Amino acid sequence: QPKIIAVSNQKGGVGKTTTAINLGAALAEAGCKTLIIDLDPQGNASTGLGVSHTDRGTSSYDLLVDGAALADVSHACDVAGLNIVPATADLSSADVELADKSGRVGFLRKALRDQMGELADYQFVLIDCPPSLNLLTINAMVAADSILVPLQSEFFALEGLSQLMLTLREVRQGANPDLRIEGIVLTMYDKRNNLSLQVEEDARENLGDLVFKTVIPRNVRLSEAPSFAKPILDYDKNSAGAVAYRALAAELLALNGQT
Amino acid sequence: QPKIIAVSNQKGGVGKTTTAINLGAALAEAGCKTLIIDLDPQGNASTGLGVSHTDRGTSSYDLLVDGAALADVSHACDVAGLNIVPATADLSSADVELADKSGRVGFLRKALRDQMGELADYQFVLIDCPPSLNLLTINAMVAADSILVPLQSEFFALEGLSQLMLTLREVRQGANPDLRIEGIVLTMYDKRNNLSLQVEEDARENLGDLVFKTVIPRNVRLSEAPSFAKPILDYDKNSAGAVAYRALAAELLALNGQT
Ligand SMILES: Nc1ncnc2c1ncn2[C@@H]1O[C@H](COP(=O)(O)OP(=O)(O)OP(=O)(O)O)[C@@H](O)[C@H]1O
Ligand SMILES: Nc1ncnc2c1ncn2[C@@H]1O[C@H](COP(=O)(O)OP(=O)(O)OP(=O)(O)O)[C@@H](O)[C@H]1O
Ligand SMILES: [Mg+2]
Ligand SMILES: [Mg+2]
Repeated sequence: QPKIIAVSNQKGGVGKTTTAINLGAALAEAGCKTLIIDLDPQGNASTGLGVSHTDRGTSSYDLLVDGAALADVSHACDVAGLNIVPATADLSSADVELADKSGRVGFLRKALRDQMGELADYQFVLIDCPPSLNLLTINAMVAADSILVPLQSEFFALEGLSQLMLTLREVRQGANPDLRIEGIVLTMYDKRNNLSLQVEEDARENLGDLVFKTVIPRNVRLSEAPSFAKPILDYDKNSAGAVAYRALAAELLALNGQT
Repeated sequence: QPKIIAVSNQKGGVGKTTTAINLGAALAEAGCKTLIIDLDPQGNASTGLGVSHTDRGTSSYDLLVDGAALADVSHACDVAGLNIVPATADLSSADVELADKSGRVGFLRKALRDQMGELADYQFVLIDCPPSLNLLTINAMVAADSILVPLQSEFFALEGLSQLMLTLREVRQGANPDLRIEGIVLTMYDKRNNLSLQVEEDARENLGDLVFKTVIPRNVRLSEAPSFAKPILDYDKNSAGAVAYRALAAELLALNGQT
């Protein structure tokens, strides 16, 4: 069975989508078939992997709300071994639509568990979450085995962490007692910038081994790649960003007993 | 009566909070008494202006849900002429609490209109919105005279704009027909970076005069200032960030017939 990881942080613009796309691509390159589920109504992961808006007739909305079959909602993308379930703006009404349904936090979990046969092809599922602790993100946390938290190396980013941990504890006490923290990855790190060094020091001091050794540097090639609908590994395979996401994939595999 | 401006963009990390804090401070410095309402459960604007978590006993949650008096929820901050209504994490439950109340999109509008006497002291009210098009952001748009959109000079940022404009149109057709666009301000602009130039060209071509002439450059001093609980004007008054936000305030005043 695949490992299901929610890529989440309610702070906006910290590198959730960039991490989902590029960690996904690096895992695929390392031989692990990976599925990305775009659970953000903005649909950035879908765009960043080249799924045009006209190709999103079926999407993560159908998977979440109707339990649609993965075969009907997932798309291959240009990267071998990497598929994606795209997102549309319809997702933002899922909050309201599911609001008074019983078991509303478990819709995605049920939709995935009901089709473990289909999922058996994959070794990893990465869920790209929106910048909020709303019903979409809670569904991702309830469906997931673990949560991977991109932490931007900036002041406001640390402030949001305690709120995220509270939510994690609530999900653990309720619908998903097995939910673990896969790890916290520092993003947009600039070693010339004091703030980055300070955030790293604070994070490693308070969170210890939960913080990945791999750090993702600020690298303009990472922000250019999505406009060419390519992960960094294809856009500029020797860039600092590509090297870092390959290292993150290797570290993740090692932590999960695979090499 | 004050002009009420919602600072909003559902794309995360584009500079909403940084713009609310620093434009607010620059307007205050120019002699316009300004109130910032922090409507983001993350409470970044509150932290960035030095309101400690223990001082948030009353907050924007009370204003929104109970129509609390401004005198009870607003705090002076270190900047003369700038007050803030802080935010707490309680705000994130407001969505659920207001969900089945009639007129739920108009709670903030009513809370402000009911106390125009108190508000008469101010020339501007800036509402810092969360990164989502949820009930909090809709409340801000219904309460506001106009919306100011920070647009990060990056690829994903442009993609979200059409969604935002759709929501704007819905609000105008429904609860707030007078809602206008105050303007779109390019943020984190780096003139050495092709992507920034491209986003600016696209934005000015498609949105014309809606785009402020003033552009906010990427400036590390802006990201350092909140950790000292100061707006950029106090933290480093001659930095590129301070100069830009003063220019933005001047442009905003000129557009509103004040100089
Ligand atoms: N390491 C990096 N170096 C440079 N730019 C980066 C890096 N990581 C992400 N970016 C850019 O920063 C912006 C924010 O990243 P991204 O969209 O992945 O964040 P997010 O957390 O998914 O945002 P949201 O909260 O809106 O979902 C994007 O324009 C992206 O291209
Ligand atoms: N012009 C700038 N130059 C450099 N850093 C900036 C600039 N504007 C904002 N920042 C930094 O970028 C990060 C994102 O900015 P900010 O938090 O203001 O965005 P936001 O849109 O309010 O985010 P959210 O979507 O989470 O509410 C912060 O760490 C901030 O300090
Ligand atoms: Mg994202
Ligand atoms: Mg903010």
